[in-house]
Amino acid sequence: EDVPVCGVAIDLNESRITISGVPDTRGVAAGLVGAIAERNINIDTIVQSFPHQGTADMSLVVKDRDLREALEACEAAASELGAGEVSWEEEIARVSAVGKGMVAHEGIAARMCTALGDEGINIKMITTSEISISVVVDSAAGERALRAVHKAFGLVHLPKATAVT
Amino acid sequence: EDVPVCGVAIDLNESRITISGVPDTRGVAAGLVGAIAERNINIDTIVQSFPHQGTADMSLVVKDRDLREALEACEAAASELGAGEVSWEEEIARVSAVGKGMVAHEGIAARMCTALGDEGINIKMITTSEISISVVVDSAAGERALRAVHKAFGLVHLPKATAVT
Ligand SMILES: C[C@@H](O)[C@H](N)C(=O)O
Ligand SMILES: C[C@@H](O)[C@H](N)C(=O)O
Repeated sequence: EDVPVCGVAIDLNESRITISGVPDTRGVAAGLVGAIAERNINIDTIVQSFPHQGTADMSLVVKDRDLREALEACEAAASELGAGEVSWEEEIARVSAVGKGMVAHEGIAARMCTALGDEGINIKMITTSEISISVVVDSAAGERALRAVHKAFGLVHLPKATAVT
Repeated sequence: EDVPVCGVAIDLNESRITISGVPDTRGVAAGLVGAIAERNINIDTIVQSFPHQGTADMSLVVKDRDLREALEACEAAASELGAGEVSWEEEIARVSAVGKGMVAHEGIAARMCTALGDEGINIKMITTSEISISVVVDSAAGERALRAVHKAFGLVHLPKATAVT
């Protein structure tokens, strides 16, 4: 069976910030994202799911070294824009499966989530794109998660070679 | 100023499904995603943000033609796994900015969100990857959103050439 996943990587040097209760009004997302951008902080991932009863949650993944400054920007912007609380977490690991032909996407996402669930690992965040699926887990589970996903896709686990930074 | 966005596309043939109150317990995401995968339904995008007070929301973007079957799968799985309500929406447009060098990511996301906000367009979902930023808006705002994002990145708006399906 041809599995179009050609690599799995882990990033242990990231943190997440979640802004809850982001008002579902135009221009608010722009205000939040803009506040970070103007400090030249690199945002690895932005996730905002569909609003529910007038608000949405927005999560950002940034490098650990940028967490403090990103938090300052988020807290100021959240307060100004009427968003809710800002929470964060440093001890996360982001595991990404990358593939050229992720057309059979749903099978790959299911396989990745199942591999983690079977290993007893709790999934904290999921995002997909045409060429990758990223899952966030606790950093303590990172190495085990990487191995489980490698195994699920029949790839060789080479910790030094595949770890990202 | 070198802007690494080389194209903007719109997809008007997609629908979203949101499962609220997904229990934050290992194996649950696998159950939901697996239920769709085993029906061979292509999932365009999976988004699950960080859990809050024991549950998370998961949203899926699928092709309009697959909505009914995807919903059946989601409702059955949600009920079995103790998740909350399943909501959906057909009238969405997904606008994606794609670029080779999205290293200056945060500036691009900010520019895209700002362009939409300034145009009076409400953002319903945001996801980013290394090479793209996707935003979901109401389908009625789709064409205007596409134009606004083209303009924001100094690209020529060619409706026929750039519309995706
Ligand atoms: C929630 C947030 O995305 C809002 N809808 C906006 O457009 O800015
Ligand atoms: C919420 C959902 O992702 C759950 N944490 C799981 O691992 O399946």
